[in-house]
Amino acid sequence: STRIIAFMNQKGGVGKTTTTVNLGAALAEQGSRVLFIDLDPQAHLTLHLGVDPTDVDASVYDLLVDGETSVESVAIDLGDGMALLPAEVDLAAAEQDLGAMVDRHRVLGGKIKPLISQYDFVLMDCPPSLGMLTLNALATANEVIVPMQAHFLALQGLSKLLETIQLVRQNVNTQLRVSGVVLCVHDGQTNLASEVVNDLEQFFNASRKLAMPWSQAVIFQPPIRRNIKLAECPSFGQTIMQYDAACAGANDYRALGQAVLAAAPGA
Amino acid sequence: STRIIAFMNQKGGVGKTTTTVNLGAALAEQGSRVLFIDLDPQAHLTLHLGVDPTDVDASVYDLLVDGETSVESVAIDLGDGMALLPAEVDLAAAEQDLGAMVDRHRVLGGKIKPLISQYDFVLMDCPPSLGMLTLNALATANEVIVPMQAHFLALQGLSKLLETIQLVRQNVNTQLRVSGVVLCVHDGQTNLASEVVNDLEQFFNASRKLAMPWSQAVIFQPPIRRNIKLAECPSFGQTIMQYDAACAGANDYRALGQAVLAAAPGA
Ligand SMILES: Nc1ncnc2c1ncn2[C@@H]1O[C@H](COP(=O)(O)OP(=O)(O)OP(=O)(O)O)[C@@H](O)[C@H]1O
Ligand SMILES: Nc1ncnc2c1ncn2[C@@H]1O[C@H](COP(=O)(O)OP(=O)(O)OP(=O)(O)O)[C@@H](O)[C@H]1O
Ligand SMILES: [Mg+2]
Ligand SMILES: [Mg+2]
Repeated sequence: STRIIAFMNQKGGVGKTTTTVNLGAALAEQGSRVLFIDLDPQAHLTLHLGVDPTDVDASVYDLLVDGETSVESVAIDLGDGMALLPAEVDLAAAEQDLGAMVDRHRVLGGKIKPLISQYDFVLMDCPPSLGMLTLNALATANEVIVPMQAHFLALQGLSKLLETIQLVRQNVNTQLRVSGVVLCVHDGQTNLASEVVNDLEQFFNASRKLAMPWSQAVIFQPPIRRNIKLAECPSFGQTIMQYDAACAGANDYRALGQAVLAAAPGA
Repeated sequence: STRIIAFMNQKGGVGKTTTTVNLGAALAEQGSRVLFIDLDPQAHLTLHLGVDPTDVDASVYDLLVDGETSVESVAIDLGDGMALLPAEVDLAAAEQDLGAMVDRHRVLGGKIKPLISQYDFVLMDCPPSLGMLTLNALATANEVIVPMQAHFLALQGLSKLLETIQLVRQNVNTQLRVSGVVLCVHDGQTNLASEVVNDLEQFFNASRKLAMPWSQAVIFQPPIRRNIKLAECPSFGQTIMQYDAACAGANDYRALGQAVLAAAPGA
């Protein structure tokens, strides 16, 4: 019953990494055991958690393209109930190398199988694309969380995103469902934000009676407000809980942690 | 002497599209003839300029992978001195299809050659990656402008970005140089922003005496402040000049237009 969650959105800079790190930290603070997986060649999750991607012995890249590499040799213990499978800058090459393999989207799931039962949550941070790294995350996950900003261009990308999830669910992973959307860098005061949130709510309500992978999706409450501390803590290699446990950003992600716990399948 | 500019940053959501559109609109407002090229499979530039990417006869995708397609058949006249080579949602496939060709990074430059002299500026909007679409832009451009946010993770990606430009200049395009950085969604009040800007300035100053592609790069002034109007106008398919010509966002991009005109090689 480990919850394996892909944080995906092909739109860039919407808060995927910030959400993966700080939601994970909130869950760990509540006693959950959390494994982070960095699937982005930019290695921002890795940096954010205080690990130097140029200094890593074995990364997610080795795990994906080298049959010999074991997941145990890649996992780094971060303490406080958290562990990490780090990325390295070569990870972009994995998109190409995996391309040549059969069942290339299943590689990640096969490799992490031995570890899954040791964790309550496996949180996978995806790059801003719908390529092979994101597909590995979708093939492995049982849930998808979509971080997004309440902006027009963000809404545009949603149909492509959901279409991809639909395809993966039909052809690769029948368990896959969208748990919901996290509104990031949220400015609740603007008309634009309210309009986008309305459009999103209408869309999810309209899908409730159909058997879509997002038919049970919610807009997680609360939205995560813009807070400079959330942009500062990656430069110290810290989660927001380590950096400033009492700030608004930490409280927002703590509340999101509660919402995600409550959204457990069968909860 | 047409200025061919690639707007690139592999970091997502930093303002590449917003800057390409609104800087282009500012230049056109001043009388320049501007050709926009949308190289992003998300087709956000195309949407932002009021064109439906699902309704396009011939797109940049056809231009890149179909030897028969002429650039004249792809170009859409937008009026007011602006034209567009639109993207379509299949453009992601071009990254794969181009992969099989020889000299695949030179395809775009060859195709747009007939049109270049008709414009003062050719502005290419890149996706958040360092793949074949971005490489085509870099092989074609004589200048690179890097939109970025004054955040820690944005600074991290800069070295990879510059390394790529270095490689392209050495092996593919000796003309390529970085004109500068545009600070987007800028919040000048925060310590984080000042620290990042300081780090950037130090870095550029340190490169002045070396023959790097960024040795003449500047941080364009003024920074572009956060302004909800800039996030609203894409939903109307309008540039900021069309949407709200007197707002702060329009003024910031107008001032950037002046700075870019002043930064012309040999200006
Ligand atoms: N609530 C917030 N308040 C302030 N800054 C934020 C917030 N959330 C994220 N940021 C900052 O915004 C930028 C983009 O966020 P982040 O890197 O998490 O997005 P992403 O979707 O992972 O990007 P990419 O597509 O490049 O992987 C980062 O500099 C981050 O520090
Ligand atoms: N100065 C600004 N003020 C307010 N919102 C802005 C500003 N600049 C950009 N935005 C908004 O921020 C989001 C990201 O901007 P944009 O799409 O231009 O980035 P990008 O780098 O092109 O993203 P991608 O990497 O996905 O191509 C968009 O929703 C855009 O409308
Ligand atoms: Mg990220
Ligand atoms: Mg863009």
